[in-house]
Amino acid sequence: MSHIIAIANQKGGVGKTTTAINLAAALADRGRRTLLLDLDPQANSTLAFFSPDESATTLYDVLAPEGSGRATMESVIRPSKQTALSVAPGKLMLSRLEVQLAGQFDAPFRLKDALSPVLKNFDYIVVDTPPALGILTVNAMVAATHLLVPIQAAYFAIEGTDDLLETYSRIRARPNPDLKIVGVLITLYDKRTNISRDTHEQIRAVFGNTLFRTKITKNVRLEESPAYKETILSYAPRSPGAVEYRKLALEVIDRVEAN
Amino acid sequence: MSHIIAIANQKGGVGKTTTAINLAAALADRGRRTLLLDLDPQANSTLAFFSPDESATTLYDVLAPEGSGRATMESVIRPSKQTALSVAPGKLMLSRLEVQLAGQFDAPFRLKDALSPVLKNFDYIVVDTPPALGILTVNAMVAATHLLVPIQAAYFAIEGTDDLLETYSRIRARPNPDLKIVGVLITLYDKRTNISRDTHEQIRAVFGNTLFRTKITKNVRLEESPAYKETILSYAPRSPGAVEYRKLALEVIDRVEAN
Ligand SMILES: Nc1ncnc2c1ncn2[C@@H]1O[C@H](COP(=O)(O)OP(=O)(O)OP(=O)(O)O)[C@@H](O)[C@H]1O
Ligand SMILES: Nc1ncnc2c1ncn2[C@@H]1O[C@H](COP(=O)(O)OP(=O)(O)OP(=O)(O)O)[C@@H](O)[C@H]1O
Ligand SMILES: [Mg+2]
Ligand SMILES: [Mg+2]
Repeated sequence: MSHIIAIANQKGGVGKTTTAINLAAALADRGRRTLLLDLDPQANSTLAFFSPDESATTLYDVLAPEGSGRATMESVIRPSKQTALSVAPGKLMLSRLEVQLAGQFDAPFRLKDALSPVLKNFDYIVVDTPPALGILTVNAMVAATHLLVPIQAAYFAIEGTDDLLETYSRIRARPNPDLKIVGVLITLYDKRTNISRDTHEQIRAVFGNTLFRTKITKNVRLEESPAYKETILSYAPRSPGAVEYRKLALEVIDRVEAN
Repeated sequence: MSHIIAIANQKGGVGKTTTAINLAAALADRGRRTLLLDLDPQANSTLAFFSPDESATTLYDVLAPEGSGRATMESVIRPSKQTALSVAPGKLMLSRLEVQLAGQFDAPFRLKDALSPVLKNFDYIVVDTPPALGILTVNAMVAATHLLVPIQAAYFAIEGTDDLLETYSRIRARPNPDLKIVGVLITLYDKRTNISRDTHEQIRAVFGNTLFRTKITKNVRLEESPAYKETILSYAPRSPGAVEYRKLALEVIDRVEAN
């Protein structure tokens, strides 16, 4: 039984990619066979593992409209340096899908259909998404079993969650009734500022128990590690970032596998 | 002669909205009649001035396809608390334009056409855009005379600029040959970390003189001010953020009006 976790929030720069990379690494570190899917045209998750390789086939080739030399999901999955962690790379071309798939009745299901042959090979599939509620993020939420929402402890961050929750209920209404929110994660928390503390209280008041106990604090090692093509677990294993993402993985496993 | 400055970068959370709000305020503070356009469906720039008001007409009503009760640009422009600064609000519905305008041959020109009757009323028009290179950002770049690119001094930020520059040259090739880059702005600069310093050097090596001399440093007052519906100039006039955005306005005026 494969658990598919979409990491989504249309607000930009809230730590979606940082969470996708390091949660996937921490789940693999606990012995779960994990696949990281980079559904963001910026391909930041891909960049954290591989050098930009224009020739390689990517998720665009898997999801593209009929007939344009489509690839299977299996053929684009690549191993990482860490055992039990694989990555399906993204590419800028993904942004073309918004218009290419517009109006096609099966557009929201392309990822779900492409994933079904490989589900048996993974315990967890973590999906990084772009900062928008377009066709790519919809595909992630239709294919997913769970939604994880990173929220920066900052003013603009709270205002945008209504739009995301509206999209979530529309997805649950028809294409994916089983989708659950596995949790809301406070990211980029800065212990020194009032605004982090104030917004954290406001987020807790809105989300209650959905909020993870783990908070991800601002920590420069998390910013540095992708530049060295490493996850936080191998780059700075004793840093607060590594400790926090390991704790998050335990909370995710507890919430997902307990049910 | 109205100078139209599009603030764009598809990377999320790099300070597009913070720059749009505070540059517009600083330009108005120098006596330039300034209009801030919020073309981002998240409507963060709008939120920094007004409470969410579902009933008001917005830029969506100005740009929507024919016949759906379209509004004129003039009718959606609202005064702010600051003299010489007006705001045209955005709304979530803007995200629907991506699919609604797909395939229409005049889709990239809707903003340019809608702005022409009001150009005579403003010296500067500053356009905030979403974290994507879709139809809304294309509209901003086609209507604009100048492009200002905020770049966070961080690892993922540098990788994404190729895509933005490719879009810029495609826009210059056909719909807007006069578009110029007014400058590249380092944002969220943290004097304490090596990664800020290292990436700053890399950005300077890539962009040379296009880089503004002014850098925007990380400063919690900039994060706080929108929560109080104030720009940095009225919220914390002597903070580094206020000083830096005033300096940026002088550099922008110098580069734009000198030519
Ligand atoms: N806990 C943290 N501490 C310090 N820096 C962080 C942390 N989390 C993320 N960052 C940095 O903040 C920036 C934004 O994070 P990231 O790119 O993961 O966000 P995102 O939501 O994926 O952005 P986008 O909306 O563009 O996809 C990056 O430069 C990243 O390195
Ligand atoms: N110089 C700064 N110092 C401190 N905080 C900042 C600074 N600039 C921006 N911020 C904060 O960083 C976050 C991201 O900034 P902002 O929302 O302006 O970026 P954006 O590029 O508009 O994001 P999006 O891609 O979602 O539109 C916000 O919480 C903002 O308050
Ligand atoms: Mg990302
Ligand atoms: Mg913004």
